[in-house]
Amino acid sequence: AVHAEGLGRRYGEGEAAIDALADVTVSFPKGQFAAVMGPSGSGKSTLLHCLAGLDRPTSGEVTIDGTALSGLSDRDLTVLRRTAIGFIFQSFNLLPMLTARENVELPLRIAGRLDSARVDATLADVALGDRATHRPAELSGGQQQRVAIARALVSHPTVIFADEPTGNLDSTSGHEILHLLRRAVDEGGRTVVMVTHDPRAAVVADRVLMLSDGRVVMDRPGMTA
Amino acid sequence: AVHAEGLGRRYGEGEAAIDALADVTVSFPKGQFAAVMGPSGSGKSTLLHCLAGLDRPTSGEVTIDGTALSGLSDRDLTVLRRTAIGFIFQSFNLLPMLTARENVELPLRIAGRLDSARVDATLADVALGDRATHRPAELSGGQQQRVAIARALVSHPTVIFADEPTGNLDSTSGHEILHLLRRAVDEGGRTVVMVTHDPRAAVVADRVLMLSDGRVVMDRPGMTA
Ligand SMILES: Nc1ncnc2c1ncn2[C@@H]1O[C@H](COP(=O)(O)OP(=O)(O)OP(=O)(O)O)[C@@H](O)[C@H]1O
Ligand SMILES: Nc1ncnc2c1ncn2[C@@H]1O[C@H](COP(=O)(O)OP(=O)(O)OP(=O)(O)O)[C@@H](O)[C@H]1O
Ligand SMILES: [Mg+2]
Ligand SMILES: [Mg+2]
Repeated sequence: AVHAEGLGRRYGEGEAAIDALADVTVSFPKGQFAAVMGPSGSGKSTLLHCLAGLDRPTSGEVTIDGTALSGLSDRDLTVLRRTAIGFIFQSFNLLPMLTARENVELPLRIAGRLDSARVDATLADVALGDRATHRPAELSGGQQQRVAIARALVSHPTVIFADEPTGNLDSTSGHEILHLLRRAVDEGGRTVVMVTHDPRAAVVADRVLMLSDGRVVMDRPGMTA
Repeated sequence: AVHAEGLGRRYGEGEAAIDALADVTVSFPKGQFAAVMGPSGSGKSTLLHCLAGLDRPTSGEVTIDGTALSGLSDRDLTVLRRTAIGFIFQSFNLLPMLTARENVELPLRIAGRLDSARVDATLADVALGDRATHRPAELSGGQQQRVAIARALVSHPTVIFADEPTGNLDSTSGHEILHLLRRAVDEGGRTVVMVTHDPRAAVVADRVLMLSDGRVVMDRPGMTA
């Protein structure tokens, strides 16, 4: 589903240059749940952003379902992202003036495909049905994170990128989110690429990769493989 | 150092009312490291904000070193916070136009007590000395979190409130932060009240409290007590 070939991402230049990614080649087949781990600053968010077409790599290529992202105009890239990709941001990126429900509806509204039953079901999946009319400022950190998760899942995207989806969640809520993502793969045939510091990832994911200083230094099956 | 008596915090009213805190009475003596855990939405951030004078409780009272917060004007409360309290926010609250160093310097500048050697030492304590000139947008999530931690510690406050200081950190970085806070207590005689989902808290903290639906439901020694 997603393939990266010789991916590099450099910020700055000269002596101040930072290579967030250096020569990353990796494939994520359809129907796979991969966890990406690594130290703070090792390039995990950068990798996800490049794979999802949210950032242009300095070198190398990303293809999603056979389409090379570098060949796409910004407009075509936006359409691809809107139709095929769900992204759960590390910092949630909720729109503060919209309610929880309106944030979750947004991808469907933009696509002209609003489906209220699906929005209700997705909010219920993240246990936030009773808070649908609250704005982000009226929700706890973990509640906001779950709204972000619902928004990424509601359009049933073929590929879901999740940047630390359980960082702000307690053990029970985190467990529920990991299993929601697992079900998206098992029942929906989706591909999930999840950045996490959560050791439970090895139990839930099919595969665990480790990044260090912008490179993949480990790539092994998880316990469910 | 910090005492809460019958603390309540209600949002909204009538049927839509939410009791984020309900009748919380708890003391945190000087030189204690307490961890506060609990499910998402259980009131942890709300408790920290009320204890630190960042939010006014609906009912009850908070005293810090014998001073009741309710008796303070907003100006006096601000002075108390500036001189005695360090707060590590769940969402970091860094100023985006300032560099990492300038964010960390800010409490000292406001107090008219800039000490460049102390700023350097604190940035080194969180392993970010080499990134001091970068703005928050140029830092990873965990790097931003560590800038926030440095900013809370640089003025050597007597009480440190930490809202999920390791949520975005990998295991090694998280371990270093927990030990940095432990040293602030052991060597500096400070009081630390830390909200966390990290099970390692029980190993590092003197005491572990559990919140559920705005109430303290457990209060036991940690393993170092
Ligand atoms: N400004 C607000 N208006 C309305 N409700 C609020 C507001 N702030 C918090 N709440 C609600 O109060 C409850 C407690 O919130 P709080 O942020 O203290 O939880 P928390 O334990 O820190 O959760 P998390 O682990 O998700 O960060 C939640 O149900 C939350 O939605
Ligand atoms: N816009 C930018 N400008 C300069 N450097 C950047 C920028 N974005 C990221 N970096 C740097 O690139 C490196 C990788 O960042 P990235 O956000 O991918 O790390 P990460 O693995 O997600 O870390 P964390 O676990 O802390 O979230 C870091 O050193 C970071 O500071
Ligand atoms: Mg990151
Ligand atoms: Mg919170």
